[in-house]
Amino acid sequence: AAMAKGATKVYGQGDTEIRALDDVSIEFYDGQFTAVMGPSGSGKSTLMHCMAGLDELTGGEVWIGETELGQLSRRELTLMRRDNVGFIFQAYNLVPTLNAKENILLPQMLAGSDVDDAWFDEVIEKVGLADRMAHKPNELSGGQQQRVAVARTLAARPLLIFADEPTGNLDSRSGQEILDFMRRAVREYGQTIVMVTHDSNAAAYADRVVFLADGKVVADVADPSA
Amino acid sequence: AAMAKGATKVYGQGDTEIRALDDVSIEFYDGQFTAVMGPSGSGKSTLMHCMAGLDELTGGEVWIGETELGQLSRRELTLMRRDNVGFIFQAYNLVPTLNAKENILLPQMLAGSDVDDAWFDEVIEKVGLADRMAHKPNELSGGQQQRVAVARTLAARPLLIFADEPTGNLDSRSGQEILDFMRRAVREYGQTIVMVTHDSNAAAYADRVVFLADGKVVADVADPSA
Ligand SMILES: Nc1ncnc2c1ncn2[C@@H]1O[C@H](COP(=O)(O)OP(=O)(O)OP(=O)(O)O)[C@@H](O)[C@H]1O
Ligand SMILES: Nc1ncnc2c1ncn2[C@@H]1O[C@H](COP(=O)(O)OP(=O)(O)OP(=O)(O)O)[C@@H](O)[C@H]1O
Ligand SMILES: [Mg+2]
Ligand SMILES: [Mg+2]
Repeated sequence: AAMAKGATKVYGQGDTEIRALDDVSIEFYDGQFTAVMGPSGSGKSTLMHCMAGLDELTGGEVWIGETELGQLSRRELTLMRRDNVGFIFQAYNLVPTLNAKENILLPQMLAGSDVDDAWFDEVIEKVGLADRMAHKPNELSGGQQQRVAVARTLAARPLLIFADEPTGNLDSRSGQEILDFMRRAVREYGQTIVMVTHDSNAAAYADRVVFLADGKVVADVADPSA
Repeated sequence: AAMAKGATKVYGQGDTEIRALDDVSIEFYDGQFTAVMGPSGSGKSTLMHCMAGLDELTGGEVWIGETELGQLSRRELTLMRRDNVGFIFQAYNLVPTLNAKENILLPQMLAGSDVDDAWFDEVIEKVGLADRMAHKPNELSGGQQQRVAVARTLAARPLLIFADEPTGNLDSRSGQEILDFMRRAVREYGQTIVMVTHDSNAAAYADRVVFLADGKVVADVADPSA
């Protein structure tokens, strides 16, 4: 579903150079739920942003399906992402002037898609936000904002989802609802999910765990809860 | 150190009324490390903001030391907070135009305090940010930004600290460094820390755990790791 080959991302130069990604080669397979773990600052968000085409590499290549992202124009990249990739941001990136419902439906509005009402209802039910739809982000708790970000991506049902610490601000029960739902999306709808997490309980829901440290892949474990 | 009596916070009115806090009475004792847990949306951040004087109650009273916050003018409240209370925000609230060092020293600059250089060095060492001081928030990872927010409060060494999910975006090792440091601050310097967390491993560092649900205190447990 998605692949990186020799991916390198460097900030700054000379003595102050930071190698956020250092020659990373990794493949995420169709219909699999992969967790990505590693210390704070090890390159997880950078890897996700570059593989989703939200950020440019300094070196190496990234593919989504058969398409190498470096070959695309900005417009082609935006369209490809819009139609194929969902991204749940570590900092949520909600629109402050829109309420929860508008935030959740925004990607589908922008893409001109027909909204599947039954699916929308199921998603907001699963994330526990049914009674919060009319509220703006600043009228929601931290965890409620995180759940709006999660719902926004799940509602659009993209084939490939990058989730950057989707349960970091949730109590274990709310978090489990979302993780169960994601695992179901992979099993029943064949979606591919790549999830960054610091929580080993969350990683246990995945089929595989990839570990980063200092911008490199240092371990790759199948079936972590086996 | 801090106390709430019949604290109530209501948003909206009539059918759409939300009781974020519902008649909460609780006392946090000097020199103790208390964890506050509960489901997403249960009122934890609201309780912390009201007890720190960052938000007004709809009913009831809150005290810091001998002072009932409702009696203070805005100016007196700001001064009291500046000199006595530290707050680590769930969303960090860093200044985007200042680098890490400037963000960390900002409260002390505003208060006109003398900066204890040895303490500053120890704090940034403990949170693992020594090589990140010149970076602005948008040049830092999510967890690094969280650590800047933590360092900002710890560097000023206030007697009373409210920490709203200070390790939510950190791997377990970075998180433990900070929790160890906080527990030391309580044991060695007599500081009082009230920490909201969703992580029971983090709560295990505390002397006491208070549980909220639907804006009420539902449990209060001493020595949770005993
Ligand atoms: N301005 C507002 N208008 C309406 N409701 C609000 C407003 N601010 C907060 N709330 C509601 O008050 C309740 C408590 O919010 P609070 O932020 O204290 O929860 P929390 O326990 O910190 O949750 P989390 O663990 O998700 O951070 C939530 O249901 C939230 O939606
Ligand atoms: N614009 C930038 N300039 C300089 N360094 C940067 C910039 N953006 C990110 N970095 C650095 O790149 C490294 C990797 O960042 P990244 O956000 O990928 O980490 P992460 O693994 O997601 O961490 P966390 O778990 O804290 O979210 C970090 O050390 C960070 O400071
Ligand atoms: Mg990150
Ligand atoms: Mg909160």
